[in-house]
Amino acid sequence: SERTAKDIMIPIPTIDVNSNIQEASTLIIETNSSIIAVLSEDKLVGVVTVWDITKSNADEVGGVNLDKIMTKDVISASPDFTILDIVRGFEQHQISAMPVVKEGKVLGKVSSDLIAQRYLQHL
Amino acid sequence: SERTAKDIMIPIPTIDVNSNIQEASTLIIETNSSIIAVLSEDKLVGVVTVWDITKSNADEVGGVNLDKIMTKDVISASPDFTILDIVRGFEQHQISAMPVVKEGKVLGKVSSDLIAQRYLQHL
Ligand SMILES: C[S@@+](CC[C@H](N)C(=O)[O-])C[C@H]1O[C@@H](n2cnc3c(N)ncnc32)[C@H](O)[C@@H]1O
Ligand SMILES: C[S@@+](CC[C@H](N)C(=O)[O-])C[C@H]1O[C@@H](n2cnc3c(N)ncnc32)[C@H](O)[C@@H]1O
Repeated sequence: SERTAKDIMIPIPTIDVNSNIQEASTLIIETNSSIIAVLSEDKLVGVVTVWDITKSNADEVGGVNLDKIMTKDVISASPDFTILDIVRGFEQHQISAMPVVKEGKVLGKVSSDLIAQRYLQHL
Repeated sequence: SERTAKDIMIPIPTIDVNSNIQEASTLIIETNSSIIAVLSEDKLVGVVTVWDITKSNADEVGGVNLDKIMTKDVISASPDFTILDIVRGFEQHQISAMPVVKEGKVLGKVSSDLIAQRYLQHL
């Protein structure tokens, strides 16, 4: 049976845009999630990943809210995306995770390590 | 033909252990590599990834050398590891990249996104 995003997604941590980089870092580490969804009044406005935290460190950016470091044009999966849709999305955008979104609502995330574990074991 | 680590590996950036977190972050961003190999007198002594940078941010660790934040028990691939060996290694240790090492010498790295791109397109 064809697997879709909603079949394999797991929870994605969320954080308010009016949070700072250290709070975002703490959430990432405590939830063991390399990507977190940034919300403003409960609407998805961006994502922050371990890459963005590292870049802020390289650029010596600190003490700002997440608006400064997040990626605003979020690449997301709809719940009925197939595994192939998802993997192609990862490759096309050079990313390794996407929030699963339906009608503006964040339902979870899909990540390449989760998919690789599931499917590459059949090699 | 069976693909091995040496067939698919790409360069891994290296950094001296007596460097700081901001220098490690800059190297990661400039080389577009989520993992870098840490050397001490040209010997592999650890790895630093975007995860470790993020953790240092969460814990408000700064101005130290990489010994404080790196992972010292490095999980590496030998050049003749098969793709399956590599993927199992990723899964077993919950990581997404490994340096390729032969007789203590760092030859490159293999990463799960590289493998996923190559092999999951056949889904
Ligand atoms: C181009 S990727 C390269 C590093 C790594 N492969 C990764 O996925 O983070 C790094 C950038 O992609 C962004 N990014 C990651 N996932 C994203 C997503 N689902 N939508 C939009 N941007 C995303 C991050 O915010 C970061 O700025
Ligand atoms: C358990 S992983 C989880 C996050 C993410 N999946 C990743 O691969 O970074 C995070 C930790 O694994 C460590 N790590 C990543 N690749 C490693 C490797 N090849 N050998 C040893 N430790 C590694 C990092 O240094 C970091 O402390």
